[in-house]
Amino acid sequence: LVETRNLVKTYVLGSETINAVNGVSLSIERGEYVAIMGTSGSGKSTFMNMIGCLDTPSSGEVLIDAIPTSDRDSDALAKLRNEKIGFVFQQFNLLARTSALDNVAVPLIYAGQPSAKRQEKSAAKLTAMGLGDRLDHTPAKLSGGQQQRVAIARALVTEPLILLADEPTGALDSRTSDDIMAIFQELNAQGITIIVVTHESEVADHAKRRIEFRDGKVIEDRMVTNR
Amino acid sequence: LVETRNLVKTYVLGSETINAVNGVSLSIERGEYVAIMGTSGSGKSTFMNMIGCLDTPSSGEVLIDAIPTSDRDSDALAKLRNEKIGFVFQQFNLLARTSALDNVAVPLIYAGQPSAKRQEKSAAKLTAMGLGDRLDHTPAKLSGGQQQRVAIARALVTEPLILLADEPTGALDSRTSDDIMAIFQELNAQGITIIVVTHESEVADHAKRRIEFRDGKVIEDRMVTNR
Ligand SMILES: Nc1ncnc2c1ncn2[C@@H]1O[C@H](COP(=O)(O)OP(=O)(O)OP(=O)(O)O)[C@@H](O)[C@H]1O
Ligand SMILES: Nc1ncnc2c1ncn2[C@@H]1O[C@H](COP(=O)(O)OP(=O)(O)OP(=O)(O)O)[C@@H](O)[C@H]1O
Ligand SMILES: [Mg+2]
Ligand SMILES: [Mg+2]
Repeated sequence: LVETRNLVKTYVLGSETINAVNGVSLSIERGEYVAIMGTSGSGKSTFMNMIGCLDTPSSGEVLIDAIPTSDRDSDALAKLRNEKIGFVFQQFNLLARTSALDNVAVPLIYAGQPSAKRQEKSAAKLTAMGLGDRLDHTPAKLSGGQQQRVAIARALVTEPLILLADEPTGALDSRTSDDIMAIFQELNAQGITIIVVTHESEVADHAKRRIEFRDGKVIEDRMVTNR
Repeated sequence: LVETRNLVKTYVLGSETINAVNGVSLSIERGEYVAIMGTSGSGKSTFMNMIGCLDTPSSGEVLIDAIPTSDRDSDALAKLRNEKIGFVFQQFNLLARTSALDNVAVPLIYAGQPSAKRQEKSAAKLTAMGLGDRLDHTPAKLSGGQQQRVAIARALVTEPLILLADEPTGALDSRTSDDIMAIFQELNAQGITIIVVTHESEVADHAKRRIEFRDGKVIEDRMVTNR
C-alpha cells in the first residue's frame, strides 16, 4: 500500500547540506501496524511527511497503491490525501482561531460533505476522544493533551485507509494514552493501515512491526511479537 | 521558595465555568525536585503558569521567596521571572523567525547582558543539548525534539534558581531524554529547585517528590524513594 524506493530528502542551508532522509527503501502492506522509532532528528517526521504526500522527495519514489506520487498532479495528490490518508502532526497544526469542532470538520469540507453531516461526524469523533464538553474551545483554551486529541480526531474524521500518526501520545498521560491505543487497535482490526512514530515503548508495543531510524536511514526493520 | 495558598484559576466561556485549578495549597522548599503528574486537562500547565508568574490567579496566592506575587508590580514580576525562573513550555513557544541561537539569547537581552556574552552563553547551552550544529536553524528547520531542546536551553541560559519544565521530554527519544535527565540531576545537585510536569514514569522517577493533579486539585502529594 505504501512503498518507498531510495527515498531522499536533502536540505541546503548556506554552505551546509543536511540529509534528513538519506535513502530509505521499504514497503508497508495494507492492514499493517508499524511503529517508527529513532533518535531526535533522525528523519522520522520528514519521512512521514513524504509518505503522507505533504512533502516532495529530493530524489527517490513514494508509491501509494502502486502509483508513484510523482505521476499524480497536485489536485490528484490533494484528493488522495483527503480521501485515503489521516495525518496526526507532531505539533498538531490546528487552526488557532477555530473551535475544536470546526478544526475537526476541515477535512470534511474538502471532501464536499454538507454542513450538518460535518458537524455530526466531528462532534462524534471529539466525544469519542473525551472532548465532548470542549467542542467550542479554540486551541488556546485547551490543554496540550486536549489539543493533541483534537488533532487525532481530525485525522480520523474522514475514516482514512492509512493513519499516519507522528508522536500521537506525546502530550498524553498514560490513561488517556491507553484510550487512544485502544482506538488505534480497533481501527487496525477493521483493516486500517497504521504507521505511528513514537518514542514510547508502551505505544510501540501495540504495533506488529518496528522500524528504527538513525541519521536518515533505516537501521532496523523487524516484526515484533505482541504481548 | 514556592508556595500556593488556595490557588484558583477559573475560566468563564459563555454560560460555562471551568475550574482549571480549583484550590491548591502546597509548599516547595529550595532545592526540591518535584514531579507533577495527572490526567490531560487536570490543571498542571495552568498551575505551572501561575507559579511561574506568567498568569494571575482568579483567587488565592502565589508566594515566591515568601513574597506574594500580588505584592509585586509588573516590572518587579518581570524581573523576578527573568532572574530567578527558567520556564520550559509544553509547546516550546519559540520565536518562529529567529534562529535557535537567538531564541536562546532572548532572556539574556532582558537581563541586560552584552551581545558577545549572550552569543557565547547561548551557543554553550545549545551545544550541551547536542544542537551545536543547528545554531542558525529557525524552528521550522528543526525536528520536534530539537525544538524542545532549544526551549530547554533557553530556560537554562540565565542559570535560574527555579526550573519549571512542562513536559520537557514529550518529543524526545529515550536516549536524548536520559541526557536531559542527567542535566536536571546535575542542576538539582547544585541546589536548583526543579518542578517538572511529566506523564513519563522514567522522568518522574528522578524526582524526590510526586504531586498528582485531578480536576484542578491535588489528590496525592508524597515523597518517593529514588533508585
Ligand atoms: N483559556 C482557557 N479558557 C477556557 N478553558 C481553559 C483555558 N485554558 C485551559 N482551559 C481548560 O482548563 C483545564 C486545565 O488545562 P491545563 O492546560 O492546565 O491542563 P493540563 O493538566 O496541563 O493538561 P495536559 O496534560 O493535557 O497538558 C482544561 O480542561 C482546559 O480545557
Ligand atoms: N526545513 C529544514 N531545513 C533544514 N534542516 C531541516 C529542515 N527540517 C528538518 N531538518 C533537519 O532534518 C533532520 C530530520 O528532521 P526530522 O524532523 O525528520 O526528525 P525526527 O526524527 O522527526 O526528530 P524528532 O524525534 O525530534 O521529532 C533534523 O536534523 C532537522 O534539523
Ligand atoms: Mg519528528
Ligand atoms: Mg499541560
